[in-house]
Amino acid sequence: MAITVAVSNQKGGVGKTTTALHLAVATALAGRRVLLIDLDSQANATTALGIPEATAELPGSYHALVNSDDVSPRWAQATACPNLSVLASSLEMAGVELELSGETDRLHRLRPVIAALADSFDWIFLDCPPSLGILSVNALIAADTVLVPVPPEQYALDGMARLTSTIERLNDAGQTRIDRSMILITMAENWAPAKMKRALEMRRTHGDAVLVAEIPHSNAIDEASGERTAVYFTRPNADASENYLRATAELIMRNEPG
Amino acid sequence: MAITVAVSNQKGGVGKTTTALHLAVATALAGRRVLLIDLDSQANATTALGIPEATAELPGSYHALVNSDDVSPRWAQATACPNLSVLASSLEMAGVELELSGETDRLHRLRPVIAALADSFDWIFLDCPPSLGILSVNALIAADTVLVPVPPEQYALDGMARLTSTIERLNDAGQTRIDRSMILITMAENWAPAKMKRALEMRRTHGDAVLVAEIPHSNAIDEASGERTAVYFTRPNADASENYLRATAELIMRNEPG
Ligand SMILES: Nc1ncnc2c1ncn2[C@@H]1O[C@H](COP(=O)(O)OP(=O)(O)OP(=O)(O)O)[C@@H](O)[C@H]1O
Ligand SMILES: Nc1ncnc2c1ncn2[C@@H]1O[C@H](COP(=O)(O)OP(=O)(O)OP(=O)(O)O)[C@@H](O)[C@H]1O
Ligand SMILES: [Mg+2]
Ligand SMILES: [Mg+2]
Repeated sequence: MAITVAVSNQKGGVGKTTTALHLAVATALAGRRVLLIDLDSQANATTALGIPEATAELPGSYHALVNSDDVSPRWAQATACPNLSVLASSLEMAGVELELSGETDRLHRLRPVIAALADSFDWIFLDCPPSLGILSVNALIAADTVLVPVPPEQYALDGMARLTSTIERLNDAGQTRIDRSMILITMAENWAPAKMKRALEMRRTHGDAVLVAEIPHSNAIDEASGERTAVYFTRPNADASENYLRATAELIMRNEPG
Repeated sequence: MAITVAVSNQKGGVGKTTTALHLAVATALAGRRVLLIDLDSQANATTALGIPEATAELPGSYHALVNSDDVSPRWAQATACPNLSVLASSLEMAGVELELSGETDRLHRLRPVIAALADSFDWIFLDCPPSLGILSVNALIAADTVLVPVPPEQYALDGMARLTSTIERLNDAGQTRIDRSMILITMAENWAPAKMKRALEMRRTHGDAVLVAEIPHSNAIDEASGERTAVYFTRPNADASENYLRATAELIMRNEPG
């Protein structure tokens, strides 16, 4: 029975895809069976794992959302990384919110998809788009837990209250299993005073919701994204590499039973 | 008769808001009457200019889109920066794409808004959200020109073709006046080889669509966003400051007649 993690933040470019990718890969390298579901029409996670965008012949997340009773485990495509599969995104995801807008169950389309796949995996990661629309809310409703990547930047901090209140509203309505959010500080620059201050402020405000590990702003990450791979394979000794591994260990400890 | 610039890129966190803000402020400081229309429910541009989110009492971009015939010039609020006004965003923007989804003119709601305000301004900047949905397409249809902020990063480069083909499709359908896009390289890091290469590649591929000025990744910018102001007022001698001024000069030269 898979543990499902929504990687979500409506602010753009905070490291959702990079984080979903690196946590998924490290969890797979730790021997768990992992599925990454790409919910963003940009398909960055799909491409990062060397998988082509989904099509009618090899369906993915879009097809799963529009025909949630047809989902087949073969849609979860194996990647070059052992134990890691991906449910690929595609361009039609860009129109899915409009397409589903008339459906009464439009916020509950992802749950049956995960139910259909959960027995084949130990962990499922959901890479969300930069918005709090139908796709992200589907992820929050379907997930067991949420991990929020947050850079120590003003606009990202400004946006946190909105994500938190969305989760609380879903909680009050009994629509989500998420009781505690996890925060991962991303793109940290501890030599920049303004950013250092904001990171400390985040830890003071949110206490142990904030993972101990934080991901530094790092050229190693940028390089790896250009090479369509995870930083563990290009620069295993980089700070970013070690911190994503530590973040994965924290994630597993907090969520796996025992 | 205002010149309208859509600042657009569906990739998140590429510097749309930072660029719309800094070009708008510099154009106003150069003596032009400028309006910044905040089309993003995150309201980062609104907040950056010290303006509260729009309400029924003091309406903004959301209200303008849903009642496009009611738009009053008083909705364009003066800011602390001389010659610069803003049409403020608000949380309801998050639902506007769904709200407008049934309307036949849902892609043409911004044009009458701009028509109602164009006589009061020389330049109008549109800060777009990180998507190619109804809001961004409204902006592309309503604008005279588009400026695309692009960091020299892989995912941002991957996304460019999609924005370009969206504009071409609108052009072929006779729905947009935009004939040439401008590209502004943002968050440049010329000492990082992978990023330097991508920036050069962008210039080779897109020729003089790419502005000469490029904006470096700079703590001065981060600092200024924390202080809710433009970098010209906090660190006028910073590289980022000078390059945004140069980018503004290029923008004006390319678009103002004579
Ligand atoms: N720690 C880091 N150091 C340097 N660059 C990073 C780091 N994390 C992410 N990046 C880069 O920053 C950009 C934004 O990251 P990413 O695409 O993962 O964010 P996102 O939140 O998924 O964006 P979107 O909102 O568009 O989905 C990417 O080009 C990525 O390669
Ligand atoms: N040149 C720069 N140097 C350093 N930080 C920058 C620079 N430009 C922008 N930033 C910071 O990067 C973050 C993303 O920038 P910004 O919010 O302007 O992008 P955006 O494209 O509008 O994002 P979104 O897609 O969420 O609307 C912000 O925290 C901003 O302060
Ligand atoms: Mg992403
Ligand atoms: Mg923005």
